[in-house]
Amino acid sequence: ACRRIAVANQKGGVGKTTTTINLGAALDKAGKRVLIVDGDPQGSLTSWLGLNGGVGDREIGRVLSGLIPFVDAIHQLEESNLHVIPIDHAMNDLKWVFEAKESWETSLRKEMNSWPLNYDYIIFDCPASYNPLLVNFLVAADEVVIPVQTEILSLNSTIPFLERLSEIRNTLNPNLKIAGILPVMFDSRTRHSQEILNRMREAPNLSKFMFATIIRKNVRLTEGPMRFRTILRTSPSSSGAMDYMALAEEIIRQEGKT
Amino acid sequence: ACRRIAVANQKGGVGKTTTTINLGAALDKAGKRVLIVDGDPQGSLTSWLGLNGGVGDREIGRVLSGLIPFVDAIHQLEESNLHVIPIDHAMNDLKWVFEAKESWETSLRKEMNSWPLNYDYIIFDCPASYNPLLVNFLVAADEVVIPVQTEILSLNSTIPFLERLSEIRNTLNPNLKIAGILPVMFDSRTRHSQEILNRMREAPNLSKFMFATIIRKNVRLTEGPMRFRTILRTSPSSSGAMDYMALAEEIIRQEGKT
Ligand SMILES: Nc1ncnc2c1ncn2[C@@H]1O[C@H](COP(=O)(O)OP(=O)(O)OP(=O)(O)O)[C@@H](O)[C@H]1O
Ligand SMILES: Nc1ncnc2c1ncn2[C@@H]1O[C@H](COP(=O)(O)OP(=O)(O)OP(=O)(O)O)[C@@H](O)[C@H]1O
Ligand SMILES: [Mg+2]
Ligand SMILES: [Mg+2]
Repeated sequence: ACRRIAVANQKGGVGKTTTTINLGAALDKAGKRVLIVDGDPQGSLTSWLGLNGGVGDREIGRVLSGLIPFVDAIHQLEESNLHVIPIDHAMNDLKWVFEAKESWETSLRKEMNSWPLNYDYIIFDCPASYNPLLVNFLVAADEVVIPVQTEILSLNSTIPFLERLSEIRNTLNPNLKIAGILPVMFDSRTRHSQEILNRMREAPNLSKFMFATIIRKNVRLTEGPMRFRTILRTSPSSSGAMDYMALAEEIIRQEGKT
Repeated sequence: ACRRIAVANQKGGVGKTTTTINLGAALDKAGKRVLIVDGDPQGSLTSWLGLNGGVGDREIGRVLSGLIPFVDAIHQLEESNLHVIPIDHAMNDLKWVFEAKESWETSLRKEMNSWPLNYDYIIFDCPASYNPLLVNFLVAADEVVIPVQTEILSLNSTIPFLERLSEIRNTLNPNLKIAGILPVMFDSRTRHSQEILNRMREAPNLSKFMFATIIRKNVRLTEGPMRFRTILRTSPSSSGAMDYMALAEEIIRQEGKT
């Protein structure tokens, strides 16, 4: 069965794109068939992989507007088996909402359900703000990975975000489960980072969902996009690469349990 | 005259909220009358200042929905002269768009123009994604401060954001000027941070707008929200406090030149 995972948090800059790309690459390295989707109009994932110039019509905005089928938006990356659906910068995230014929919230889920998708994992990189685009991916997905930077502002935004997820589960997508809460950019040199990690572990509604894996702060992770590559290709023995491979293994071990 | 400044960038996690609060406090310390507004439904600014429980009806969402006047949403902070307009977490950023009677893009600007606002500075903390809420603040403001983290993903998102600003200038708000581009979280210990700062300085469409001030990475800046205070009260002699005071002075020196 194909696991559809949204990487989402309403807090900005917490490693949603970094997690989507590097987790995708680590799952691919472990032999899984993986499709990653850029769901954020700012297009970080698309420009990271060097797809900016060449997407043409084959991108997620045109799928959401009902102009092309989901499978026609898929690009194969040259150097790995990863498949990618990019986004066109020009996509104004609201045009398709106003123009949607029936209910816009379920349009992507319905479109995806009408195709045989031979993937083990489909991972959506979600936008920060809670808006129709984000809702659309949270309805199309069955699971959510929630990156939380170990800083107080990120923690403060994550609690209300969990409430939003419950609202989605109670209304539009009863299947929506939390695959895990992922502490990211953990910096063992600062007391603040350690304090926030402790708070996460002590909060019952967080600790029960937390992955065993922690993504440590690692400057190698900021360098991947400079070379249009994932951490597995730019710095395979870095702590960033190790952490994302450990996360992939932990996620693979979840298979069959959900 | 009152300067209305939006602190905005479509990239998430680049210090928009941190800049709004600490710049606001530094301008207040320099004797200016300052109002800061939480324009992001995730409510980082509101929870940072400990206003979560007590906003009641007096918040920006009800102003945008046309339920209360702008001046009725203003709260005075206990310990400083800063005035604040918080946001209600429950504000769904789209409800007011669908319900707006005339054109939603200009509703906040029109509402603000109908009141005498005795401030030297009104600063809007903007949401990350480019959506109606962000457009509304970019139309209500006359100037934009653009924080850019000295990392490649932030730089990559800032270029298309500048194009969006030009679109706003050409359509909804001909007055909109760039007050400055602010390098933030600069970490002199990493080559990557230095490389990105160099790229910013070498790009003509960026360097001409860059502030002389750079906000250095400083863990003290992450700790302010733990105590519901600005950096000027929690660590007045830290590099974070010095940098935001330098920024305030640079912005004050711009007065009269615009
Ligand atoms: N573990 C890490 N160590 C060091 N830097 C990291 C790590 N993870 C992400 N980063 C860097 O932090 C910044 C934010 O990450 P990223 O852009 O992936 O977050 P995001 O949640 O996708 O942001 P947005 O809200 O804009 O979509 C980027 O510059 C990225 O390179
Ligand atoms: N100069 C700095 N040095 C160290 N940490 C910083 C600095 N500026 C901001 N931070 C921290 O970086 C994180 C992101 O900052 P902040 O939340 O202000 O960004 P934002 O752009 O408002 O994010 P969002 O897109 O979610 O609104 C926060 O945890 C904040 O404490
Ligand atoms: Mg992203
Ligand atoms: Mg913010």
